[in-house]
Amino acid sequence: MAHIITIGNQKGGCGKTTTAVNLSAGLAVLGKRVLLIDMDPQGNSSLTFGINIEDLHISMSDILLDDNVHFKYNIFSKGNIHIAPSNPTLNYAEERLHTMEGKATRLKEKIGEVESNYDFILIDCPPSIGILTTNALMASHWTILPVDVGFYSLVGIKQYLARIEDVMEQNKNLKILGILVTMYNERNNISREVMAKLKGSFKDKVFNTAIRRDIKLTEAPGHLQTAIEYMWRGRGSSDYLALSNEVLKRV
Amino acid sequence: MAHIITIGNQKGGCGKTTTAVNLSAGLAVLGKRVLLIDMDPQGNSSLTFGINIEDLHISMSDILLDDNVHFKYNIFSKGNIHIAPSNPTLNYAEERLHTMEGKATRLKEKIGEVESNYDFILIDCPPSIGILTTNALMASHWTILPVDVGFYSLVGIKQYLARIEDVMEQNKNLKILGILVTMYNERNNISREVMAKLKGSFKDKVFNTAIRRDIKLTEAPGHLQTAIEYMWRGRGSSDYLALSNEVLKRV
Ligand SMILES: Nc1ncnc2c1ncn2[C@@H]1O[C@H](COP(=O)(O)OP(=O)(O)OP(=O)(O)O)[C@@H](O)[C@H]1O
Ligand SMILES: Nc1ncnc2c1ncn2[C@@H]1O[C@H](COP(=O)(O)OP(=O)(O)OP(=O)(O)O)[C@@H](O)[C@H]1O
Ligand SMILES: [Mg+2]
Ligand SMILES: [Mg+2]
Repeated sequence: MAHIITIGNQKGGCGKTTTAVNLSAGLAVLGKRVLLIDMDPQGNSSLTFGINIEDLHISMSDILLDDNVHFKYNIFSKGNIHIAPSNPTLNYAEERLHTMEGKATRLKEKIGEVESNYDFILIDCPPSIGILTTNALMASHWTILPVDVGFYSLVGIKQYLARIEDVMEQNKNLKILGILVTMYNERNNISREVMAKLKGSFKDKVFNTAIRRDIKLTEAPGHLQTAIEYMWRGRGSSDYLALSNEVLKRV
Repeated sequence: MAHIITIGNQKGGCGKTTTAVNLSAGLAVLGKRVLLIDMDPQGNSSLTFGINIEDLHISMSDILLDDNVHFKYNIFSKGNIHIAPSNPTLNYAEERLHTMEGKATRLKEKIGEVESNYDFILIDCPPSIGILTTNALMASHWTILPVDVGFYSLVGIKQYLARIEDVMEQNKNLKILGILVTMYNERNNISREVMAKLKGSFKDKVFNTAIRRDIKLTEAPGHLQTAIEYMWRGRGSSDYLALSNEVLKRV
């Protein structure tokens, strides 16, 4: 059975998509079969793999809302990474989900159709703790929390962890895989301060791998590439490969 | 009457809160009476002004949901800046708003109670185009779109502009005050590329002022200060003062 991992944090811009995309690429390089599910209406993960999100006939919103639309109809592949894309129609799905029975477990019900085909399923989430992220957490065994090195991110962790605890009451499988420090720059005091605070509060729940700030990570999506494709020898790609190895040890 | 400005973009981490906080401070330095409304459940703007968001008896969620709770009961002041704070209870308000009559104009109805006391009302929004941002846009005359220099932000503008156009059909006062480039670093190709693309597509709608990357802007909130208080002579504070002047010319 696949390890299902939600990559979430309601703080915006902390590196959720960059982590979902590059951890998928890293695990694939290590020989794992990976499905990346895009649960963000922005569709950033889908875009990075070159999917034209504006012309999709089916996307994650159909999978969540329509019992007759099966998961296998919404899977694209790039190399040995499979992607289940989203687009802004997911904003309407979010509103409609609020009125549905079993609104929090729509993804969990559908993911069973494809789970056995993969070693890992990663789920990229929007910057919120609403029904889309709840669906991802209800379907998952693990969650990774990317945290960029800023004051707002530190305070935001408490809010995300509170939502995880709510979900853990219903999904007994859910555990925290780790807190991932992103955009780390050892020359800045604030980076070292945030890292020290996180290690102090969360101890070994903080990944040993920190993702360093690397302009190649910002440039790669514009070329519709993962960092590993764009700049194999760069900081970003080696950090995400190190993270992939650490994830394999922790699951 | 006050100029009411929504600071929004569903792309996370593009500098909405940093702009809301420091533009408020800049306009106040220029002698304007400013109210900052925090419409983000994270409560980052509120936190920056030292408000203990966990112990609030009243917050923006009460203003939106309860006809009997008046705006004036939810206003704190720091110097000559007033703040209407939020906290994570706004997540529940968002869910409940979906079931209410006139869900999109709750803020517009209440803002009338205090509008005449201010020259500017700025509204910090969450990273989404849901009901909270719609409430802010329905109550506003203007919107500012912070855009950080990355690929995902460029593609996200289209989605936010689509939502603005929807709202403009009902709120005839709403206009785009400007697109604000944030985290600009002239040494990076991607910064120059994003700036060129924005000026190409949006011409004079792009503010002449770009907010340069400045670590002091990341450090200031941790000291519960605006950049103007924390580092008067820094890049960040002078860029936000320049923006404040440009806003005064544009309204
Ligand atoms: N380690 C890094 N070094 C440099 N830039 C990075 C790094 N990680 C992410 N970025 C850039 O920072 C921006 C924000 O990252 P990203 O979009 O992955 O965050 P997110 O949490 O998915 O955002 P959202 O909340 O909008 O979903 C992007 O432009 C991305 O390219
Ligand atoms: N010009 C800048 N230079 C350096 N750091 C910046 C700059 N602007 C913002 N930051 C930092 O980048 C991070 C993201 O900014 P901010 O939180 O203001 O964005 P946001 O759009 O409000 O995020 P969210 O989508 O979560 O509401 C913060 O840590 C902030 O301190
Ligand atoms: Mg993202
Ligand atoms: Mg913010």
